[in-house]
Amino acid sequence: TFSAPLIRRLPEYHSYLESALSQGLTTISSTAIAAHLNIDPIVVRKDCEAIGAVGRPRIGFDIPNLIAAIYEYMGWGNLDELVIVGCGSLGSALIGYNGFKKRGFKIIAGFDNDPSKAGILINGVSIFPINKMVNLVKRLHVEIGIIAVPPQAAQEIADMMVEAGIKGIWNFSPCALKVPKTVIVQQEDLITSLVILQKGMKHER
Amino acid sequence: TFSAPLIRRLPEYHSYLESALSQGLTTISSTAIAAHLNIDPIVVRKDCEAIGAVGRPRIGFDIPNLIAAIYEYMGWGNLDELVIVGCGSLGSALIGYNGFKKRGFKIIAGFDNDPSKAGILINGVSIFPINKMVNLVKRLHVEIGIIAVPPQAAQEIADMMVEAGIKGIWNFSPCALKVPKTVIVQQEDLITSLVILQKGMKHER
Ligand SMILES: NC(=O)c1ccc[n+]([C@@H]2O[C@H](COP(=O)([O-])OP(=O)(O)OC[C@H]3O[C@@H](n4cnc5c(N)ncnc54)[C@H](O)[C@@H]3O)[C@@H](O)[C@H]2O)c1
Ligand SMILES: NC(=O)c1ccc[n+]([C@@H]2O[C@H](COP(=O)([O-])OP(=O)(O)OC[C@H]3O[C@@H](n4cnc5c(N)ncnc54)[C@H](O)[C@@H]3O)[C@@H](O)[C@H]2O)c1
Repeated sequence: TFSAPLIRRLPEYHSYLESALSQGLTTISSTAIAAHLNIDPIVVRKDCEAIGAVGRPRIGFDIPNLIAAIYEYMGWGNLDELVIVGCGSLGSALIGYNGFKKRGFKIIAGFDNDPSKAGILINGVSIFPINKMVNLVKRLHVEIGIIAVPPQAAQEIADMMVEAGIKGIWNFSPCALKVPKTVIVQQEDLITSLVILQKGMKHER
Repeated sequence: TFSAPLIRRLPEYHSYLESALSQGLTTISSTAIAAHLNIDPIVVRKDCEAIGAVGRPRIGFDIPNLIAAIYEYMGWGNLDELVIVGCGSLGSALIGYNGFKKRGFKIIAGFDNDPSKAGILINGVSIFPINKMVNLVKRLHVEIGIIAVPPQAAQEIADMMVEAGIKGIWNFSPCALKVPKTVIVQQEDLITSLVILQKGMKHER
C-alpha cells in the first residue's frame, strides 16, 4: 500500500471516515486512521497534508472537513457532472445538446435497459446497461441524475438514483417522484409550457 | 363555382373579408360579397347560414364575426395544431413525444433546410423543405410554431413564422427573439433549469 498512489488510498480513507461519522465520531487522528486501515501513520499524515487537511494537536482532524478535503481533491461531488437514465429520443437529444458543454456541464455516462444500446457511444458519451448504474454512480460520486425514461419506469429509476447517492434529480418524465427530503427534484414539464403559451395567445385574441 | 363545395368557397370569402377589414369596413352584406367574388348571392347567403353566421336586415354581417365563423367552420386557428422548424435531435424528440398527442396537441408538419430530411416521415409527421413553410402555414392557418434550429438561425425562422401568420412561438433555441407585440414567445431554457437544480442542491448542503 505504501507505493500505491495517494489517489487510491483516498477512497479507502473516505469509506472509513463515513463509517466513523455514522458511529457518532466527529474528530479523528491520523494515527487512528492508520491503525484501522493498516497503513503507515506517516503515510496517512503526509496524505492529509497533501490534500490540504489541517489537524489540531491531540484532537486530530474534524471528520466532515477531512471528508470535504478528500472530495475536493478527488473532484467528487462535482455539480457539473451528470448521468442520464433513458437514452431514447429525448435522452439522445439531451446527450447531443452542445449547450450543456458550453456552460461547463458534462453528461459523463448514460444508462438504458435496452440491450441494443449497451456499449454504444452517443455524442462521445458511453451508454451502459441500467444494472451498472448504482455502482458506477457511487464510484464516480456523481450527484445529479437526469431521468428520461417512460413515466411508468421513473419512480424505480429515482429509487436507484437515491440509493446511488444522487442528490439532485432532473426529471423529464411526466410523473411526480417520491424522494427523501435530502434529494431535490427539478421537474421539467413541456406540456405546461405549451399550455402557458396557448393561454397567453387566447388572452391576446 | 355553384357546384364547388362550401369548403372551397370559404377561403375565398375569407381573403375578401380580410381586405375589406383592412380598408376600414366593419359590416358587409351577402350581396356585396357576391358581387365582388362573382358568386350567386343566394349561394353566399346559404353559405353564411351553413356556417352559423347571422346577418341583420339592411346592415348585413359583422365582418369580424363572419371571419370568426369561417375560422370555426374550417377548423382554422386551432391552438392545438403546431408546426416545427428544425428537425434535428431535439426536433425529432419533440415530434416523437407522445405526451403531446395524449393531451390533444398535434404537430402537423415539420420543416428543415437539410435536403436529406425533406420528404421523410418522423413518427408519421411529414417533413418539408423550409422554403415551403410560409405558404403551408398560411394555408393551414396554424398559429403555433416551434423553433428547434441552432441559435444563429432562430431569428430568421421567427421572422418567417411571423410572416406566415403565426401568433405563438415556442422557442427552444437559446436566443432572445424579436417579434411584433401581437406575437407571444414562450422561451424554453433547459440550462436555466439545470442551474436552478444546482443552486437548490448547494443550498441543501
Ligand atoms: N420526447 C420529448 O420531447 C419529451 C418531452 C417531454 C417529456 N418527455 C418524457 O421523457 C421520457 C422519454 O421520452 P422519449 O420520447 O425519449 O421516449 P423513448 O421511448 O424514445 O425513450 C425512453 C428510453 O428509456 C429507456 N428505458 C425504459 N425503461 C427503462 C428502465 N427501466 N431503465 C432504463 N432505461 C429505460 C428505453 O429503452 C428508451 O431508450 C418520457 O417520460 C416522456 O414522457 C419526452
Ligand atoms: N438537444 C437538446 O436537448 C436541446 C436542449 C435545449 C435547447 N436546444 C436547442 O435546440 C436547437 C436544436 O438543437 P439540436 O440538438 O436538435 O440541434 P441539431 O443540430 O440536431 O438540429 C438542428 C436542426 O435544424 C436544422 N436547421 C438549421 N438551420 C435551419 C434553417 N435555417 N431552417 C430550417 N432548418 C434549419 C438542421 O438541419 C437540423 O436538422 C438548438 O438551438 C439548441 O441550442 C437543444
